[in-house]
Amino acid sequence: PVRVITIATQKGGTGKSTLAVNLAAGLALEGHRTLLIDADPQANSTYVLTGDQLLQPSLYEVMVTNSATLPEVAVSCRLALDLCPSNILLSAADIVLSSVPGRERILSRKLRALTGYDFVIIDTPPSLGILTVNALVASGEVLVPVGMSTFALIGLGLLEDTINQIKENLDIENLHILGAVGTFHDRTNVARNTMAALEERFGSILFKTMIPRTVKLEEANNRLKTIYEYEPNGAGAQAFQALVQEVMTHGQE
Amino acid sequence: PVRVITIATQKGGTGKSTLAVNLAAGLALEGHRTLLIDADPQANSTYVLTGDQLLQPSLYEVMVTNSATLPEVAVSCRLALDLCPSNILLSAADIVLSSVPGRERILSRKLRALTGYDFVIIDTPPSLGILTVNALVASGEVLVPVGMSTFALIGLGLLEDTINQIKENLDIENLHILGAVGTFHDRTNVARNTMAALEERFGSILFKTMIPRTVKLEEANNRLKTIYEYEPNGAGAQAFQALVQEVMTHGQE
Ligand SMILES: Nc1ncnc2c1ncn2[C@@H]1O[C@H](COP(=O)(O)OP(=O)(O)OP(=O)(O)O)[C@@H](O)[C@H]1O
Ligand SMILES: Nc1ncnc2c1ncn2[C@@H]1O[C@H](COP(=O)(O)OP(=O)(O)OP(=O)(O)O)[C@@H](O)[C@H]1O
Ligand SMILES: [Mg+2]
Ligand SMILES: [Mg+2]
Repeated sequence: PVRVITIATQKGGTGKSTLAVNLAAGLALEGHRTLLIDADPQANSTYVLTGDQLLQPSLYEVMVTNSATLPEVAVSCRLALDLCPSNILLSAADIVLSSVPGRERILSRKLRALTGYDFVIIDTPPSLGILTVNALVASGEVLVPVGMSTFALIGLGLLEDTINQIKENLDIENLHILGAVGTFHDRTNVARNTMAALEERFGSILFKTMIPRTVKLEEANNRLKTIYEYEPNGAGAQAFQALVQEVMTHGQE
Repeated sequence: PVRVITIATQKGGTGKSTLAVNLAAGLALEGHRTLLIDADPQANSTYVLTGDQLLQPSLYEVMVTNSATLPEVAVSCRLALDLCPSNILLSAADIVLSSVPGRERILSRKLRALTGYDFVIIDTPPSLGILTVNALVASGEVLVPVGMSTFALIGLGLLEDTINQIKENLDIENLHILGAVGTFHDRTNVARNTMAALEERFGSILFKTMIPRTVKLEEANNRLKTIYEYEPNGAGAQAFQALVQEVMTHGQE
């Protein structure tokens, strides 16, 4: 069965898009047929993988105007890696969908049309609005990037609360946090303190893999490349390859 | 007359809250009576200034349940600096307010009850939803923190589009971008390239002041202090003092 993993946290700038792109690309490199769904109206993941942020049709036609299916919208962007692009039009989702019955399950229903993928990775905006809730309901697993700061830890706590509310109010059985991943890790005291707090309060879900702070990840994004294309033997690529392995191991439970 | 300045960009993690707190605190230190309104449900600004993120009543009672006025909710947190706190309950604003007539002008109407302030600074979430639109409509000026990345430049472009839409669709005359402020500035190539792109495409609104990347700003936030309290003579405090001066100079136009 396909594994659907959402990358989410309300805290902005913690590395959600960078993680979504490089995890999806890493899974594809290992031969797993992967679809990345960009559910963030900023379309940063779409931009890195295609160089374009106004692709149409996009998730907007799939979720808001209901005029396209996911297979129709998916574009091939790397070997074994397809993308369902985002578009700024998607910003209208919260307002337009707020009064639609079953507004939280739109994406989950649309995923039923997909065949032939081993993994679906969903990038989300830094909020707990309609788009992120749809991604959480549609997926069984959530990966939470946690930057090296108190604010990022707060974001993880808020997300845990939201997941519990979704499970209770919407009767979703199988949604759980696959893992919390330390990002922007470096040798500062704030990083040491943040990791110590993560181990203490969230130890059961804390992944061993940490993504280091490295300007190469920033450069790769700016040059519209995955880290494997930009610096295949560097610390960034090694960390994401380890993340791919850890995601695979956890999946066998 | 009171100056109302919103700190906004859809791009997450570019330093909105850090800028809002330290600009507001800097204005207060110069003797200007300042109110910081935290319109982000994450309540990061509220947490730094009070150590609490679940204060009630909050902006939720002012904007969503309409059961309190701004003066009733404002708490004094430093000399000459009051705060209208946020609370995670505010996450409901997009859904609850989506069908309310005049939903974009709620905060602007509530600001009329304020007296005795020289400045109102509004921190916003990383999205262009109801809360940020209310802040933009309520203020005359917008300060946009731009991190050293392509994604942050995209965020500035998207915000410009949103501001133009608000002015046209809601007949708001006096809303304009006070300035774009480079944040997380360091000596990397990506920072050099980002500043060059900012000067070329947004030169007319680019502030001279840049906020340096310094772990002291991260530490100050984690220790619930303003930068003036944590490292009064460091690069962070100097940059924010220069920002206060630049905001004051621009205001005389
Ligand atoms: N490990 C890292 N080291 C250095 N830079 C990084 C790293 N991960 C991401 N970045 C850069 O940091 C910024 C924030 O990362 P990214 O945009 O992926 O976060 P995000 O959580 O998706 O943000 P948003 O909340 O806006 O969606 C980007 O400019 C990105 O290029
Ligand atoms: N100039 C700086 N140097 C180093 N760290 C900084 C700087 N400015 C902010 N930070 C840290 O970077 C992180 C992001 O900053 P901040 O939370 O202020 O951004 P934001 O735009 O408000 O985020 P969000 O989009 O979630 O609201 C925080 O952990 C903060 O402590
Ligand atoms: Mg992102
Ligand atoms: Mg913030």
